[in-house]
Amino acid sequence: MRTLATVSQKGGVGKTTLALNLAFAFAKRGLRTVLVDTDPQGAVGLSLAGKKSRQAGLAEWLAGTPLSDALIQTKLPELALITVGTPPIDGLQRWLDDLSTGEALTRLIAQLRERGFDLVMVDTPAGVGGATQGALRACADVVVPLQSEPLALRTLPQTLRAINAMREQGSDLRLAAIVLTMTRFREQTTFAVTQEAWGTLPTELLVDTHIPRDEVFLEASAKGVPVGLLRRRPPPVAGVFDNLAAELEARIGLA
Amino acid sequence: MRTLATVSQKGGVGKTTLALNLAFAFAKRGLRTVLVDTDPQGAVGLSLAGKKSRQAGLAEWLAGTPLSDALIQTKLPELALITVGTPPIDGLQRWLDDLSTGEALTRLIAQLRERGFDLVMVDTPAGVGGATQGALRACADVVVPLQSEPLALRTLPQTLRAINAMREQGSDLRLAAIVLTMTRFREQTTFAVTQEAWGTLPTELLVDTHIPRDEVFLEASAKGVPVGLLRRRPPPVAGVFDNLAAELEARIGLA
Ligand SMILES: Nc1ncnc2c1ncn2[C@@H]1O[C@H](COP(=O)(O)OP(=O)(O)OP(=O)(O)O)[C@@H](O)[C@H]1O
Ligand SMILES: Nc1ncnc2c1ncn2[C@@H]1O[C@H](COP(=O)(O)OP(=O)(O)OP(=O)(O)O)[C@@H](O)[C@H]1O
Ligand SMILES: [Mg+2]
Ligand SMILES: [Mg+2]
Repeated sequence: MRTLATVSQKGGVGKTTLALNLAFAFAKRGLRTVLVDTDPQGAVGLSLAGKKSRQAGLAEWLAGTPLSDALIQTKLPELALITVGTPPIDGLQRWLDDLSTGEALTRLIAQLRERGFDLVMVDTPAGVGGATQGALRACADVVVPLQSEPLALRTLPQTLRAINAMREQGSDLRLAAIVLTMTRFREQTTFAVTQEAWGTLPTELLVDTHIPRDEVFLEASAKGVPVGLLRRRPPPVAGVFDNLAAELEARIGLA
Repeated sequence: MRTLATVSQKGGVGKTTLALNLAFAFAKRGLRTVLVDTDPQGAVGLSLAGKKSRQAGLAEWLAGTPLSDALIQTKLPELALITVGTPPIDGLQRWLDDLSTGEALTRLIAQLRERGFDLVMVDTPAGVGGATQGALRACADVVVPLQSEPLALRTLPQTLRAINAMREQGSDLRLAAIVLTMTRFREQTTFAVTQEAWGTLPTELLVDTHIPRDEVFLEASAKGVPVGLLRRRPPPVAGVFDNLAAELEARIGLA
């Protein structure tokens, strides 16, 4: 079983978008996939929050609720989700701290392995502390979305440092890929950032597939679903994640 | 002396952009202003990081460095900055925890008051734990940027809950305003989000001034400077923050 976390110091770069859509793409390829949300923001499965506000998620599992109550089967048989649930508002800092050691996530991953999943995707909060730290400790691979804006490129080194810090502590954590997101090649900025990325970063870390800016993501995000599950017919841009999943499979040892 | 923090659970919504440009606008109005960065991302004064990597900031002040070493005078006499400095990579979670109690920030604010500042702006990390929690405890007022995308509106309640939680604990913390950011009125999304915001949120919390999408922000953010300090002549969009500062002055008791 493989484990892949979406991580970035910078906020709003497309971590959740990547996690949702990659999980869907891997599942479509026949890999039994579960997406776990560790971000109190709870963007994964957001539309569930209204209807099933009693839906158990990570927070409830941490407090002792059985895994079967937290696992949500989606319309795609090979894709399941675990929402973040309802973390405490008072005592949130403590909750994030507890996750930061990685022990609970390691335990969850072990239980998911026993259930026969092929892949666990983990979405994390912006930043590299708290829950993200826990995911870096518990997961084997990381994918980093790089938003096509100069500031995102300036703050990327911090994300890379956090990953290296794990490796220095003896972890086998690998950066599977840096993926350019929200690209818009009709704008100069995307060209500039793409050029600088390919020019300054180790090219083996970059993948060719980039996620273009497309307003269909806005609607999908607001519901916390992959674009492939948004309507009866997946929008054209959904195909981008099939390409990305194919590129990543080899990198994370699933091919 | 007033204290105003930019806060949002959601990442990448324009907290830092608002903090930088509002601080500049208030300073231009003659208010002695200092902008404090509490986000390890260190986006405030990013361009300084290269040249003066020995520049002391919040992290160094917390460790005992005198305030005068951390205070940076900008080209505008009434505007000073305190960068986040260099927080520990190993032990980052602990560093964020320590800030979360608000004690250190309260102490810093007291020292800044002694120095005769009229206003302290505080930029925070995405999320409402850690350093953001500290800022919510130490500051009197909060401004929340609301990105013109449906997901941002869905996650706004969490930010509002975090602010209310403070008030329930007896704090006088006030939400000065919710400000629509990255608006693009030629796109349907901005209309939809603006309409929903004005239709569902208490209108006294919203301000008329919105921050339009403008590529000059991309360059300014990458340098961690207000757009007004980016070139010799401030770009037209800089005027938006003058309007916003005027709208906020009354709300935070500075008028
Ligand atoms: N390719 C895209 N085209 C258009 N909009 C996008 C794209 N990718 C993401 N978005 C939008 O950008 C916003 C931020 O995306 P997302 O929430 O996935 O980022 P994030 O890194 O998870 O943010 P956070 O740091 O808050 O967790 C959302 O409103 C989303 O709909
Ligand atoms: N009005 C705008 N027009 C165009 N781009 C903008 C605008 N406001 C912000 N941006 C860009 O959006 C990105 C995110 O903005 P910013 O860093 O201010 O958000 P943030 O909320 O502080 O993010 P984080 O959660 O990472 O702290 C930056 O690249 C910035 O240049
Ligand atoms: Mg997210
Ligand atoms: Mg910021």
